[in-house]
Amino acid sequence: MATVISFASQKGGVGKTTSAVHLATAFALGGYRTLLLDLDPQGSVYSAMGVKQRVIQGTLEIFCQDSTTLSDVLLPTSTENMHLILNDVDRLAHENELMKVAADYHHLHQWLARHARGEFEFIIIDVPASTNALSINAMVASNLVIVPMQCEALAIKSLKRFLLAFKDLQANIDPNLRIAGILLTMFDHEIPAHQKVCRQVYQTLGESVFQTIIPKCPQVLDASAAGMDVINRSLNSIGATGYIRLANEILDRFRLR
Amino acid sequence: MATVISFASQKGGVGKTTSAVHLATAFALGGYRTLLLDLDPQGSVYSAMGVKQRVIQGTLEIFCQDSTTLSDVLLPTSTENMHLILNDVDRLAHENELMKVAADYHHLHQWLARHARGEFEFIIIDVPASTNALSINAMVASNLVIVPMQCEALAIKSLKRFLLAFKDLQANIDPNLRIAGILLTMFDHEIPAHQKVCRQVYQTLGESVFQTIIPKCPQVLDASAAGMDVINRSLNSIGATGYIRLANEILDRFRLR
Ligand SMILES: Nc1ncnc2c1ncn2[C@@H]1O[C@H](COP(=O)(O)OP(=O)(O)OP(=O)(O)O)[C@@H](O)[C@H]1O
Ligand SMILES: Nc1ncnc2c1ncn2[C@@H]1O[C@H](COP(=O)(O)OP(=O)(O)OP(=O)(O)O)[C@@H](O)[C@H]1O
Ligand SMILES: [Mg+2]
Ligand SMILES: [Mg+2]
Repeated sequence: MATVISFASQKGGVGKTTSAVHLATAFALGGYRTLLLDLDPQGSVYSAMGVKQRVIQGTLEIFCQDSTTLSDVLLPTSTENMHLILNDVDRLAHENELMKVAADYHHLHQWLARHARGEFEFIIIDVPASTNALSINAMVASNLVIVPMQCEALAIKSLKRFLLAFKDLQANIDPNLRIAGILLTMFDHEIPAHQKVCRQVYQTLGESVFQTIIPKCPQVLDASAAGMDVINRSLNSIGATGYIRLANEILDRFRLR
Repeated sequence: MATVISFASQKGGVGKTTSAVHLATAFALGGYRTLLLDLDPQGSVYSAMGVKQRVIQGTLEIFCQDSTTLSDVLLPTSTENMHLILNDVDRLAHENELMKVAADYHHLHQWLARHARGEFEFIIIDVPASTNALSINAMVASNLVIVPMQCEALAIKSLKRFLLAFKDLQANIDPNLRIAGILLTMFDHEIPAHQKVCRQVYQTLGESVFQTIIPKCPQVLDASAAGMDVINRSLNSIGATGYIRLANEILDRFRLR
């Protein structure tokens, strides 16, 4: 049975897509059969992975067509052991339809259990920056929810609000929901504000912050501009080694080897 | 009658809150009576402006209590001529209630027309990163929609999707909707990928990109960590002068002086 991991946060631009793409790639290169699912109507996984063809079926069908099976929506990638389900919501009317079905917070959990969890060892979900019904579907479907956070002041207040909303979810929707940890991303050791926030986060949240910190890394930007991941493209870069370390930390911390 | 300006985009972390706070501050320091309205349930305006007291009434009441008037929700700031309406949505149940009312896309437009447009010369709206009902409410209520964008590859695809959704809105909701322009933010002239994307955006979108480019500026981060805006705190910084130049460009381009 697959371990389902979501990258969720209410704050935008914190590295949810980048982290989902690279953790999935690190697991796949490590030999684990991995599925990357894009639940964000923005569809960033499409460009981050350099997909060229038009997406025919994907997230919309999982929610809006009952008969949809895994083979209808699954796409291969150039990385062995790694497959994709992309987000094909591109009209507002689609988004409205999707949100109506997503009002059943267990919809994605049930579809994955029936069609995908038996086929993969890891399912990684890229989640929109929000606490709306689609994001709740992702969290309810997950064993581990990872919250990426930049080392900036605005991100702290937003994290507090997100953790408040998460407690709300645990109390009203599903008591088994667990935050696996906070992941510090795009850390630039030359910016004093980053060091200050980083110290503050470890002091207040301690164990629930991953040891691995993902550094700011220009090769990550270059790779995404080229529609590739940074692990396959610049293996020696600090961004690539950061995500490989994160994969290993997750395998050890949650005994998933 | 106030000019209503929204900072909207589907991509997160592009500087919507930072731009809304600083454009409002620049107009207020220029002598224009300005209202800054936070429509994002994440509530970033609260921390960016260093508000200390608990928010009693704000965005939630505008949508969910018919009798709400401007004086019920209005807060002063330390900048003369500038007032705030904050986002007081902090429980999931509130967010669901809000989204139900927001299904009427003209709700905010009507409330502002009745209670606020006669009191201010500018109303600036911080919008969540999405194309959901709340974001649509903001765009329908606006004269000018400004789309902040970082000079990064993932942002280009997301911009295309957003412009597609915007055309959808014009066709189905309100033909008068207009994008005022694309605003390039957090531009770092030392990053080659930024220069490349910047050139690409001006070549393909030309006139619809603001001449003013907001540079990456460490004082912006320091100011937000201190709960202040950068114009009042570091007037000589490139971030402060960037937003002052933007305010002047908007006043000239749309003859609002
Ligand atoms: N470690 C890193 N070093 C440098 N740039 C990075 C790094 N991680 C992410 N980025 C860049 O930062 C930007 C934001 O990252 P990303 O799009 O993954 O965030 P997100 O949280 O998914 O955003 P959204 O809220 O729009 O979904 C992207 O342009 C990405 O390429
Ligand atoms: N010109 C700038 N120079 C340096 N840092 C900046 C600049 N503009 C914004 N930032 C920082 O970048 C981060 C993202 O900005 P901001 O929160 O305004 O984006 P946003 O689009 O509102 O995000 P969200 O999608 O979460 O609403 C913040 O920490 C902010 O302080
Ligand atoms: Mg993303
Ligand atoms: Mg914001």
